[in-house]
Amino acid sequence: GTEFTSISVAEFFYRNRQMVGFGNPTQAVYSTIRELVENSLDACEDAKILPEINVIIRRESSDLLLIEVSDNGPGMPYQFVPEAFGKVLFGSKYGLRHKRGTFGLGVTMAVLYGQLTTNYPATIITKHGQGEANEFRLLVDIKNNTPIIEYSGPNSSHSIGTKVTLKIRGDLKRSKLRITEYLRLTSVSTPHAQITLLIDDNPPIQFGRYSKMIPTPPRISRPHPRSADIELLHHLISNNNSMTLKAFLVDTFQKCGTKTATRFLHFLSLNPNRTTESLTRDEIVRISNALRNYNGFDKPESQCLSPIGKDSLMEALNRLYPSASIKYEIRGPFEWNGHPTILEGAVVITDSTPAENPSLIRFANKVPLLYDASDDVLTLAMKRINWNRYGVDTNSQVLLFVNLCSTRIPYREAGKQSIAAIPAIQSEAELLFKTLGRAIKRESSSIRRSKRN
Amino acid sequence: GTEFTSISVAEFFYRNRQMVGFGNPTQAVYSTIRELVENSLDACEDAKILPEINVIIRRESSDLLLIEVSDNGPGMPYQFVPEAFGKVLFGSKYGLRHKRGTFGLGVTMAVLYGQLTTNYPATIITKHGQGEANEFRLLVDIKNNTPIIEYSGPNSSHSIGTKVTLKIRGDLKRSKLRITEYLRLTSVSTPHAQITLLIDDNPPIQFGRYSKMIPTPPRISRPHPRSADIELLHHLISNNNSMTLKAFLVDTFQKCGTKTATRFLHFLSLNPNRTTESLTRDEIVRISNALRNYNGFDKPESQCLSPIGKDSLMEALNRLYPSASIKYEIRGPFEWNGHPTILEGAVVITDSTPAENPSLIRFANKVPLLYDASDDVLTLAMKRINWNRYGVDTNSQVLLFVNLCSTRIPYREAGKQSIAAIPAIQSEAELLFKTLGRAIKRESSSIRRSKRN
Ligand SMILES: Nc1ncnc2c1ncn2[C@@H]1O[C@H](COP(=O)(O)OP(=O)(O)OP(=O)(O)O)[C@@H](O)[C@H]1O
Ligand SMILES: Nc1ncnc2c1ncn2[C@@H]1O[C@H](COP(=O)(O)OP(=O)(O)OP(=O)(O)O)[C@@H](O)[C@H]1O
Ligand SMILES: [Mg+2]
Ligand SMILES: [Mg+2]
Repeated sequence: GTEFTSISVAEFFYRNRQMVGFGNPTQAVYSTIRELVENSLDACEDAKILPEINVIIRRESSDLLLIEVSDNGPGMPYQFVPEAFGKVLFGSKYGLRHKRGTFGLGVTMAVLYGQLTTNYPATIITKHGQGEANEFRLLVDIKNNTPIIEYSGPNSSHSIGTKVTLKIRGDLKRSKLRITEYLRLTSVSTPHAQITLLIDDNPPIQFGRYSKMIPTPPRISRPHPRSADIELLHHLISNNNSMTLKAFLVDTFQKCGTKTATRFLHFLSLNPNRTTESLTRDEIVRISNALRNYNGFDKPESQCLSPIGKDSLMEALNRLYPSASIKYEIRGPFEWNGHPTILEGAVVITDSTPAENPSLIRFANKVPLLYDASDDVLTLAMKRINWNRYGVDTNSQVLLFVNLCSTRIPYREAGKQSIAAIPAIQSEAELLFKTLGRAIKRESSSIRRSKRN
Repeated sequence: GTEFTSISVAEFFYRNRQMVGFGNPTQAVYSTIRELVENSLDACEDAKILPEINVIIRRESSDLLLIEVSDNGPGMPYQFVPEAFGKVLFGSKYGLRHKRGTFGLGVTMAVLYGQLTTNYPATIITKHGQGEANEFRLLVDIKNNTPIIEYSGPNSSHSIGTKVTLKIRGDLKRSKLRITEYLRLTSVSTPHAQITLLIDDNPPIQFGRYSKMIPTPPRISRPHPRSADIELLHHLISNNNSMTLKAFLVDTFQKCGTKTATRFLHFLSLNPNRTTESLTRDEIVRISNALRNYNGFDKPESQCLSPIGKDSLMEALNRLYPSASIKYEIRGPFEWNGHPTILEGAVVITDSTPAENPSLIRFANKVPLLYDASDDVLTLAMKRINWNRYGVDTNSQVLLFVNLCSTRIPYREAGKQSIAAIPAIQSEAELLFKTLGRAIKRESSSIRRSKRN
């Protein structure tokens, strides 16, 4: 029949959980762990803490797993725990800056999947500020997209950070390889983090720390004029008291000082002293189109970004590939749809017999992407390069590590595994690969020269 | 800073519109058209009307397009138009049956994209039942995920069906080829539909009709026991008055008659006369696990499905490839997560010089999928077949048309372009391809024999 109704966003992602990385029992284990670990890393980063994260996986039966991730982070305010973990599209990372998390949905999906497959509530213990830690046991009310608090109370034995425990049904055997690969690559992109993996009574595996250098946390930035589509402009105008157009532009956007604002409004034949309140809809459209096309604005600022950086990335790769030849390159900041973006990469040339050559390892805001490589913009860009002309052949393995940093990563799906083919990103990626290609060429010829001598 | 907040699902898909097919100006034109055309086809199907759909694209400037799609369908109830077109996750297709639409978000994204890029509201005129047609001009309040009704009133000059008009910015030149391909393939999967494409003052292009046979509309089915995860079971129990366990099972699930229900409850050592109200949480978990593992339930019924069928598909393909050799195969109904599913396919062998061989053309619930083929389960299945042993070589082009019908298509992303690698679907697809492979082999050897004689 044709019954008109709406569903909650929790219901939507429950029905379509394959879109968020929970479509099969192998990927579900991986997704649960990566969502928890990325939350811990984001939290430690904000608080400028050297991350220490413990990942415990206990097999309670053939496919029933207990998963516990704990960190030494700053914890989180107690009044927000139920919604952060029990409501889809609720979080603290909606501002414009480089974070691993972006949607406000990751950990809630893990809680939901656990509840769905095992009926167990998630347990969250967190210590925030002074005073005792708080403990919560939560379920998700899927129909209403709201948390169900089964228990909440103080926990005096928990002394630091956040610990999340849940039970899920999953295929640990099939998932183990990718989980260890994910953690290994995390210590490449986040070398100052130390992550310990403990599976049943196996000896614990430690990943990192390769560096004690804590990166500067990214700072929320104002939007760049290039990002001002009609909706955003409407939103920015109505969010503020009425003010002069000139003051509005200088106040609201980065890279728009009083001189630039005056020139821009002159170019549009708009009186700088008119109020935002007095603008008609058509004028807003004109301003929006102009903001996105006027070439008088400088490139975006990058304090909202936090790339790995040459020293950190080289240090981590040197640990993993001690005898290899390693070169680093960086491009940007540029922008896509006004979002400040940096692309950084390193090429690692090792003596081993190559499998796929070159082999691409992708990161987005330092998050290793291990699934859905084929249609990723970085893969597409790599495939457009003629690697033969840079001397990539069957004599040595070439590994390309590429990290895309942006205030918004254009993921192709809500499972955060694959980046959409945005033209600006693809062209910058191709240029980065060509630069790395030239580095390979110089390196191989210098290796050959030194072999001859 | 760490400001905890939530965003609406409209805000989520506005920020991440590349996840719903609106990430670039070329795909946006395609997505707008396919969302509108699929809605018209779904509506005509329900009303058992031979679809007549007009797609008009008018270039108003280099990248400003007016897009108008009108149908001869049953229209829709006036009180639901604002939310259907102006609210994300609102629709009439949430019941368990085979429809092209599934999320309640497609057309709202098109409206949102139009408003975002041109500031124009969408205009919807629809005639439903007796009395005058109604006209609406709508925008989406993104922050609150609710429609903004700019105008609504009667329209006495509109006599049938639904007409949707919107303006978007897009790259028509780049999008044209894929739009015509999409419409051409739609007349393969929906041969009783007639679609006319009119771009500016070019001569109109007509797609179909190849058949006057109207398929039986799919009927909403009760869930199959295999689909009863804990959440669904909770939901089904609480949606009903308390009743005996036996009555609940027989009433709620397909393929569960009184005998099967009694045997099942006996197997679980549960008294069939206990009430659903009396069940503990642990008992619900036990029943859920058992429902999904007990092998006493028959395969799902298929009246909720509406495959293209051998006659219709052969008729359409014979029109498009008059001199080709065509064979049809069907598998199922089987189930994935309890969802009734059918896989049907046809192999077309033509004399032309092969490009990629074989070449795969994918459909999901009759919707042609033209993007993101690489990680699609159908592509993965096809790549696992050794096509040489079936005689697929450079002598003739082999085209594989495959349609996945299900009450739920496990799309990898909300843009409905690619199907997730669900194990049950992949294994059935591989078996279908092997069957089609054997058909190719028989066909090629019979062609060779007839050439010798
Ligand atoms: N270990 C933690 N320490 C501190 N805060 C946390 C931790 N885990 C989660 N949070 C808080 O809970 C919020 C919700 O987490 P969730 O993973 O659902 O969303 P997100 O990380 O913002 O985005 P994404 O969906 O992309 O992961 C976060 O925004 C963060 O504020
Ligand atoms: N041409 C039409 N004729 C009749 N009803 C329509 C038409 N177009 C849209 N509708 C109604 O509007 C609802 C919302 O459409 P929308 O495209 O947003 O969602 P959907 O088709 O249900 O799912 P999906 O997001 O997968 O397309 C539909 O469910 C349908 O009831
Ligand atoms: Mg997160
Ligand atoms: Mg639709």
